[in-house]
Amino acid sequence: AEEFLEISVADFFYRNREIAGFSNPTRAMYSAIRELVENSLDACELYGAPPDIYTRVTLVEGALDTPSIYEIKIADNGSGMPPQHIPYALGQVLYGSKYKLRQTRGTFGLGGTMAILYGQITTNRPVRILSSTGDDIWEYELMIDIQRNKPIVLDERVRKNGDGWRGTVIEFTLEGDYPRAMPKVLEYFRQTAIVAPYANITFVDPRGRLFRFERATTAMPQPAREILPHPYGVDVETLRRIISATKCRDMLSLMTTHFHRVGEKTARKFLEYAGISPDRDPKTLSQDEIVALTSSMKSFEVFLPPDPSCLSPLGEELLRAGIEKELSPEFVAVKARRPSSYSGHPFIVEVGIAYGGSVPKTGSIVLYRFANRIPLLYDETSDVSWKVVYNMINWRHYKVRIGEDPVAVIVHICSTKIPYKTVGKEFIADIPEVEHEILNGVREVARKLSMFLSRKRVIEREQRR
Amino acid sequence: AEEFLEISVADFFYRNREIAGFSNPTRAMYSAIRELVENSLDACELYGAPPDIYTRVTLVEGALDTPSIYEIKIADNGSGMPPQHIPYALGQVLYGSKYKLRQTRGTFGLGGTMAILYGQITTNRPVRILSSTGDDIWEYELMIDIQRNKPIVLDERVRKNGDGWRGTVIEFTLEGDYPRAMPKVLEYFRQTAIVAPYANITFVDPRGRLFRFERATTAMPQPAREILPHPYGVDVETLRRIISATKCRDMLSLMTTHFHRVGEKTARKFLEYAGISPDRDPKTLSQDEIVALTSSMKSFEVFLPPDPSCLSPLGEELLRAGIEKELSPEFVAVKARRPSSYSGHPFIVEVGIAYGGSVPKTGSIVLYRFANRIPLLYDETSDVSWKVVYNMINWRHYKVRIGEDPVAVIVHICSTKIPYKTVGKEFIADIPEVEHEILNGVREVARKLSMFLSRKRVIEREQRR
Ligand SMILES: Nc1ncnc2c1ncn2[C@@H]1O[C@H](COP(=O)(O)OP(=O)(O)OP(=O)(O)O)[C@@H](O)[C@H]1O
Ligand SMILES: Nc1ncnc2c1ncn2[C@@H]1O[C@H](COP(=O)(O)OP(=O)(O)OP(=O)(O)O)[C@@H](O)[C@H]1O
Ligand SMILES: [Mg+2]
Ligand SMILES: [Mg+2]
Repeated sequence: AEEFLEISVADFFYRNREIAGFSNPTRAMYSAIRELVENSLDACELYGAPPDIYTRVTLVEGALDTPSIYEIKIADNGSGMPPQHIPYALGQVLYGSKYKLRQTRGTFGLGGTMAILYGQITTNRPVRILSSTGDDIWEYELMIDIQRNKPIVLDERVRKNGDGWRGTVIEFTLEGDYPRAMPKVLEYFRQTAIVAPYANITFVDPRGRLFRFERATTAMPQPAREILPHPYGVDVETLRRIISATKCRDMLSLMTTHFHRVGEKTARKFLEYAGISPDRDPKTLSQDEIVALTSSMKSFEVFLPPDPSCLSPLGEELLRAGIEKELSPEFVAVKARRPSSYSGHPFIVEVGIAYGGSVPKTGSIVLYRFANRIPLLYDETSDVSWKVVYNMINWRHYKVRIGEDPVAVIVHICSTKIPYKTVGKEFIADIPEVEHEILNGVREVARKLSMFLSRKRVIEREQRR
Repeated sequence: AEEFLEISVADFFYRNREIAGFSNPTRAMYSAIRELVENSLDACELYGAPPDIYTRVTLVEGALDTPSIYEIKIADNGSGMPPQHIPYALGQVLYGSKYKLRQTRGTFGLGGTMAILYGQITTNRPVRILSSTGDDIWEYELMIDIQRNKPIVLDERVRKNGDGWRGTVIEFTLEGDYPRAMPKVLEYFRQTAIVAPYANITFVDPRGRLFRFERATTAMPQPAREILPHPYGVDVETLRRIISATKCRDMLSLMTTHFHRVGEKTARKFLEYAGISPDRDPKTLSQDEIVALTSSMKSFEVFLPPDPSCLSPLGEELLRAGIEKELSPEFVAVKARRPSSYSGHPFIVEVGIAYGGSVPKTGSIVLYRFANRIPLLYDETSDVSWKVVYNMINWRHYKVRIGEDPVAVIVHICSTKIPYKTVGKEFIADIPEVEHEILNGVREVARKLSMFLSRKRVIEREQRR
């Protein structure tokens, strides 16, 4: 007879941690750092503070040339966390503050917790977390009860906050392989500095070397605002939850209160289209009516598209500045596409192209990918941007000789829901609307590059005579 | 102030269902069918019964040319499920019988449940499950409480089992897009028939067309046996759990009782290497000693490699027969590699190559991928087999002219843990040991193909004179 077992979600991601990006000591070290840095950047941006993020990796045991025990310390000046949430935020999987319709780097509620979990299963030592929202400073020593998906608080202290410090400090140990992880870790910091030029990033590596990325500006991007669900993104479960939680006594106010950009006029038109009276009490809808209403929401063409105020794009200026700072190219073109959406989720694609200068000469087009200001450094061949750049663009048509011309393409996508294919946040699915925007964005900047290359080659021919 | 939320794992996979393969009505229909068929095949194989699996898709509402409501019914003659487990097996995410070290198609405890969940959020109707292990027949009508990750039993009945029927029948509705899903659904059944030639597979589509894949044999593969964890796959958490659950009073019996292929001699040698007395009570080990012991387990080179009795490979004969039946090629070569392992998980790679006959002419090498006898039909360019076949083999060296020669490569991997990159089970990570086996397997069969092609071309040249 078969034995049945139920496991916690922490146990699931422990057993399948490679799916979350924690496959081996090299990759786990990279993932731990990136997950924690992304948490710190989110915390600073949501608060509105120009980020000061300090990361230090120290060798604790073993040698630098094999997988060994390292300590990671990361400190930020972000929002901090209220004490009642600290143990759960990082000690429980699927607990977080990013389950909202607003652009943030975090989205799943498990990245930082996975870093702590991986550290624990490789070193069996607790994590130390200090955090303050400006009041008292709380200090926790925790481990995770993986089988129950609950934090185990080993120690909890509070002390007065003399100078109003606000932020979070995390210290934990893990088995890592720094020499192998280092190129990707440094590249991650370098590329983060391109898309977050308002951040001071300091990194101290196990050899004591200091890497410092100074902020180029204190101007912070407009923070993303939370929006309500859009009708095009609704399914039966979402609608059922809205109806069961609502205080609205009629369908008209349900539509205008709980949905994004649905005003009274649009709500009335929609309810007429769906065949539901505006005065109907939402809680009297039958299950079949809920299903029909969901279907009507998807097919009603008059709803306004999602409003991009929940997004925080780089903007052409910042993207251009970042590319110039990083690649010092002979030529740059950038294009921020107009907002679009898929399944009710607004998104904006921003594309750049660079030629020459210090664009790496790799024998093919160099692709830089970003999502919600996160650099994506793995699995590029599985990414929609790779598919566009390598399979859908005829570069000869744009005068680019692949292998000879040093060209880099930079793609940034921001959305309330980045269509990642995996929990490890490394590559993006080829959703038709997203692919369409990337393709047209790359074509636009490629067209500008081709004009530059034509002129450049005319000049070169002239010079040879 | 930030609002924190904790969500259930069902809610997590509901919000991120594309990560589990349920991205849109076309893909969801494919995923629902394949997850349920894989459950049925596992149930038949674990029981030892030549599978009779019947799948019917019926249009319930809407039209055949747009996403519409379909009913899926699937019936098998497998092991059936005991009544106390039925609601949880398919009504709770992360509940199942496959959390063991033994080759099965299922592995995560969520595939079948996701199919039911997707059906529910698109149609709001319950699933009907009949199942019997040979005793009474139990019938359930369920829905899933997604926010709590618990089944909601709407109806439960039991009746006498007149003729000792054993198996499971599942009926549910979902929003799907059959016309678009059909090519992949049919291909899935066709390829399943290749690697499970002992199965009768019947499929009735919404137009009432019957597709039947008759069994070619009743000889069932040797069922995979469960094995104990291998020392090379152990981390601190696994060891901690073994120690806290053990009834063993000393380290020697702990090693020989709880680990795969560790006899007394090996255990003594290992404990000496690790500096732990064989008489030591496991429960007296300190946290640091547990960490050190885990590290010693990984570095001790005398442990026997994992035993492949937990695996159920196709074998060269069956692989060849399947390729011949499906592709009627001019030439076939197959190779079953010797068992290998990664991180303590045993695996076997079996490779085939076919030339001519009805190998599809696609302008490049056709790749068929299988994992634990499951056909993988999506995301091939992200798969380790693709990387090997397209980036690591110099086909001209084997006399293969890509684009002119109709060549197919078939790769089957079986393991206690297939290194899938996603929960959707569509492509496999390039774990070094696995990549090594696939590369060498492909080279071996490519070598045989090149001998055939050389002779063939000599003959063709002779004939032209
Ligand atoms: N440095 C920090 N400052 C403030 N809050 C933090 C910090 N790190 C984590 N948190 C809080 O802990 C929560 C959980 O973090 P975790 O990384 O596990 O998930 P997430 O960021 O919500 O999602 P993701 O899995 O996509 O990273 C966050 O949502 C945030 O509220
Ligand atoms: N047709 C069936 N016959 C017998 N048992 C079944 C059947 N379908 C499902 N089960 C049981 O229900 C459990 C849960 O199925 P589910 O598909 O959700 O997860 P799984 O098969 O264990 O893993 P995976 O997510 O990889 O498919 C299975 O482990 C199995 O015990
Ligand atoms: Mg996070
Ligand atoms: Mg399953």
